[in-house]
Amino acid sequence: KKAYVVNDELAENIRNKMKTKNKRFFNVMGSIGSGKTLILERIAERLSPYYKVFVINGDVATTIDADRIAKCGATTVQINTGGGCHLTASLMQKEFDKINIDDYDIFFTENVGNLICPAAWDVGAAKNIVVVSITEGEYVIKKHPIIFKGAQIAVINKCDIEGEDFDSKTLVEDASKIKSDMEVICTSAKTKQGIDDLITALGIDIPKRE
Amino acid sequence: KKAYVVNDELAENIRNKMKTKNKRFFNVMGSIGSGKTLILERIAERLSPYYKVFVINGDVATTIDADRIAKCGATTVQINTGGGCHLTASLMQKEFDKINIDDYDIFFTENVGNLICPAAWDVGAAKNIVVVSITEGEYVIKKHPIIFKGAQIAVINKCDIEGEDFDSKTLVEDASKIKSDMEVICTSAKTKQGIDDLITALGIDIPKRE
Ligand SMILES: Nc1nc2c(ncn2[C@@H]2O[C@H](COP(=O)(O)OP(=O)(O)OP(=O)(O)O)[C@@H](O)[C@H]2O)c(=O)[nH]1
Ligand SMILES: Nc1nc2c(ncn2[C@@H]2O[C@H](COP(=O)(O)OP(=O)(O)OP(=O)(O)O)[C@@H](O)[C@H]2O)c(=O)[nH]1
Ligand SMILES: [Mg+2]
Ligand SMILES: [Mg+2]
Ligand SMILES: [Zn+2]
Ligand SMILES: [Zn+2]
Repeated sequence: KKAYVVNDELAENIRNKMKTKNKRFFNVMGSIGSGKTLILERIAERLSPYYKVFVINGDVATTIDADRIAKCGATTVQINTGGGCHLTASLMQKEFDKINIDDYDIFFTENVGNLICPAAWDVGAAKNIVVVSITEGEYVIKKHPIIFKGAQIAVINKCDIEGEDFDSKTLVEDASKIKSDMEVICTSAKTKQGIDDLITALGIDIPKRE
Repeated sequence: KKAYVVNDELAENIRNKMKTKNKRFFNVMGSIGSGKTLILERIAERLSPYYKVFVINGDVATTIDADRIAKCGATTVQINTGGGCHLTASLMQKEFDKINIDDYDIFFTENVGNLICPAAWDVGAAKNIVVVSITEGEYVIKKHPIIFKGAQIAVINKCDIEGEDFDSKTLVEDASKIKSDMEVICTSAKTKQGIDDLITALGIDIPKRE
């Protein structure tokens, strides 16, 4: 129990600090390969002309994801957990201690690809976003209720390949059933469908696309 | 440390018992929605005319997977972990204690969808199989080396949708690099491509398809 208590206290600190400084911090969780990074690439492209974006990537190994997002205008840092299956508030704090928070406007963390363990570890974000993709099948939300209960936004990605094998309908219904105030957004990080809707749901203002 | 030691001793017990009784027990791990269940449905359909197959399904919630496989001729049981992110040897032993091992020939467990935690928990199987799908992107194996190091067979699934967005080439290369004796099999649980190859890699004899 002790580890969770310590973690949650630190998470609350982070949340308060970000609020006082009028910064926004979001935790992007989701299944392996659901499109978390490509979505963050699209968000970074869209926001970078107007805001300074900082992204903390979490993965067992490699810096592939941080490098991808860095090419889209955000400042990134990669945490390699070595085997750890989720990020924690203290891992966030360690990264925040290395930078000047005032140099940035919007902060994201891409959590480790896993729909179970990250649900139990509050990282101090203002909102939790959970990304799944239609290619994982129609039951993925029904089977992982806990992580969705702790989320404010459910993203259903890869909607560009909707068709004979895969569809979003059941996933949208299941996400909406989890909690009445859940924002459910269908996206395609490939075609950029839904990316502006997601940015709006995060409460970030940007000029409309041309 | 203690929990792992106890688990590994029990796993060794299970492995020895299965060997003495000349039964085969396989642990199917993999990413969420990679196709573990559909692959087991195909295997159950293919083996059930010749062998008695028993499948232990592990998921956070629901009995969806056990019910699907039961329709294909296997006897199944569903473990709901409630929030646990991996199966263990003691969870296997509990299920084996409820049945007569001699009533079956081949045993499978479908582990919880997760490429991290199950790597650390030996369940007593003769072989570990890890399933990923091409829709998760080309880096999924590079990013999760640990679970593949402990596997004998890497399955790359959903190869029927190979094309512009997704392909298997990098995944096959990465799986082969992890260890020289890794069996790498490309499958489509939808079209049944590669299912017989997988059954052969498990060391199970079946008559050729008509
Ligand atoms: N067709 C299609 N492909 C997508 C979409 N989003 C992501 N992909 C592809 O899906 C694969 C995985 O995307 P990533 O962005 O790496 O996914 P991720 O969730 O960050 O993956 P991990 O960090 O490894 O868990 C890549 O091949 C992407 O090109 C989408 O909306 N449509
Ligand atoms: N096109 C195609 N779809 C597949 C294939 N294998 C599985 N699917 C689909 O992928 C989705 C997930 O398949 P499942 O068999 O439930 O995957 P799983 O790995 O057991 O999922 P979890 O147990 O929830 O982690 C379903 O919609 C399947 O129909 C395949 O080879 N090709
Ligand atoms: Mg990623
Ligand atoms: Mg399954
Ligand atoms: Zn974990
Ligand atoms: Zn775990």
